[in-house]
Amino acid sequence: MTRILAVVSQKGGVGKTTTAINVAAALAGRGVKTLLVDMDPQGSVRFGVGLQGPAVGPGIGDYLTGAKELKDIVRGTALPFLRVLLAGAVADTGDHAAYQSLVASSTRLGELLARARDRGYLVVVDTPPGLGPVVHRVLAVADRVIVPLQCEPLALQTTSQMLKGIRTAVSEHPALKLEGIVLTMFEEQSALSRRIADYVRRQLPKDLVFDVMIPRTAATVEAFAAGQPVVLRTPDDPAARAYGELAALLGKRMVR
Amino acid sequence: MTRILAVVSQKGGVGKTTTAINVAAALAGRGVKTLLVDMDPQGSVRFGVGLQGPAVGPGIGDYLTGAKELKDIVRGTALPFLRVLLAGAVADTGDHAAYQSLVASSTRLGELLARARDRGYLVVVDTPPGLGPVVHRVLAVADRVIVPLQCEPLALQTTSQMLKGIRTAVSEHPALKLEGIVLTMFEEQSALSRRIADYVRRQLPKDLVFDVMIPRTAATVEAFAAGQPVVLRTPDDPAARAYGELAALLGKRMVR
Ligand SMILES: Nc1ncnc2c1ncn2[C@@H]1O[C@H](COP(=O)(O)OP(=O)(O)OP(=O)(O)O)[C@@H](O)[C@H]1O
Ligand SMILES: Nc1ncnc2c1ncn2[C@@H]1O[C@H](COP(=O)(O)OP(=O)(O)OP(=O)(O)O)[C@@H](O)[C@H]1O
Ligand SMILES: [Mg+2]
Ligand SMILES: [Mg+2]
Repeated sequence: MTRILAVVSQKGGVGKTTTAINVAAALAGRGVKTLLVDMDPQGSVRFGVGLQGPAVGPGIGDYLTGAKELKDIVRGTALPFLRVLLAGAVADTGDHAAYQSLVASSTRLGELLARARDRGYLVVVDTPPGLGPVVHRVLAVADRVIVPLQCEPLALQTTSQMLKGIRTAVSEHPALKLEGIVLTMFEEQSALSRRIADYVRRQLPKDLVFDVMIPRTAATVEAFAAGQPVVLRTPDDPAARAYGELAALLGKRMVR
Repeated sequence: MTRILAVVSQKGGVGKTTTAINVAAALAGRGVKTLLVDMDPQGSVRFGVGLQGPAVGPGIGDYLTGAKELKDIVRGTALPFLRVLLAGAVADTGDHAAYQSLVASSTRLGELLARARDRGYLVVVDTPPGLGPVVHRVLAVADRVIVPLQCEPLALQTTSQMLKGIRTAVSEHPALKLEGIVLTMFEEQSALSRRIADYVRRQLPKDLVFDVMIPRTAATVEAFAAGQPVVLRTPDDPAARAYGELAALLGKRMVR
């Protein structure tokens, strides 16, 4: 059962959180029991699903220390089939270094995700930017990985490092498979954006780049302000439709 | 002599590298002897200053291990007063975890930046996203820090964690001072972008947010593709002019 999907990129701000939230919400919208896991100590997922508020409450950090069990940290959302695990207190304290060593040293992350999988969840994991200890740990327990690639020159230039990092992780965990690269913030009206998308498709094997591209839309940005995934808030928005298509594709490949 | 400026944000993709490159280039353009230091293992600075190419050559990683001296890793650029220290081989291997522990364990970073300062350089340091060991190390040796804040809801929502992280660093290193927050990728024609800029100015002390805002412009994105800072490539572009203004302000405050 391939059921744990990690969203990874060493480049920051390319749409990892936006992709994780909207793929998870779109899968849940199709009736797939989905668990969205926020492994980024920034804790951005909570804002995208409207769970912000003063008290962050227990999260993954508390599970890794053994203080809490899975049932204490799973949170419901407006969608019946979407549950969320938040990063926990680290998102408030901001002590990333302590969080990183906790994740690197604890064996409980594998147990946590395997337990969720055994309960029939399809698990979507958001990760911090970079290829540090947290990302390595997540790749060690994931089944599949997708890499958002922003259609801007700088994101393209750092892609080879990204793919090298993924290939190393795949060689260390033969069960892991790179599902593909998804082009994000694509701007049809920008010649540069089109050039980058063409370049990526020419340079990489065809099955490595998803056909569906996520366009840059104002509705996607506004959805975060409203605390709702764009697939729910404005389902007719081109980015929402593209995420729906991507989720349908991933659902078919992962839910057997 | 306050001469070491760090550009820091835990949020990814907010314009740290773009800000570090263009502030450094604009300072050098004004005749200030400037050293741009890339502490991000992604190694994005090299693309912005046209130093990409197959062989990355020695960099900071090599200095920290003791294999190279400052003179072996300083590189010239098209600008007479701008020199650059690249991240080094890590940008090729992508082994971020090893790089992080090297930076965290070595005392040579402080020596490196102090030596550059003593040679009369104003040092501008680009950092990786997050508040991990590399950022902590840089904040421990910097004099000033600026925080780029992208005018989008998600970047705003994670600001309080950012400021908390900076305040902790300042409490640990009394010599460090937060120069200010610079709003980036501002879009005059977007009501949401304007709302965010207004909100930030209302919520934070007036002297903490620079008056100058960096607009989102196509020229800034294209400059990266061309391997040149936008302040050099299209000096009349609104973002180039804004970076020029920011550099003039920082130069006045830091070069005594
Ligand atoms: N399709 C899109 N259209 C418009 N804006 C988008 C789109 N996708 C993401 N964004 C915006 O771009 C910014 C970065 O996106 P996001 O935070 O999801 O990236 P990330 O890779 O998770 O960042 P980090 O590296 O900090 O974790 C956010 O402000 C988000 O609202
Ligand atoms: N003023 C601007 N106008 C338009 N695009 C911009 C502007 N500033 C930055 N960008 C683009 O936004 C993207 C992110 O910028 P940049 O890489 O400098 O951010 P960063 O914070 O250094 O990212 P990371 O977290 O990966 O280090 C890049 O593609 C860059 O070209
Ligand atoms: Mg994110
Ligand atoms: Mg950067």
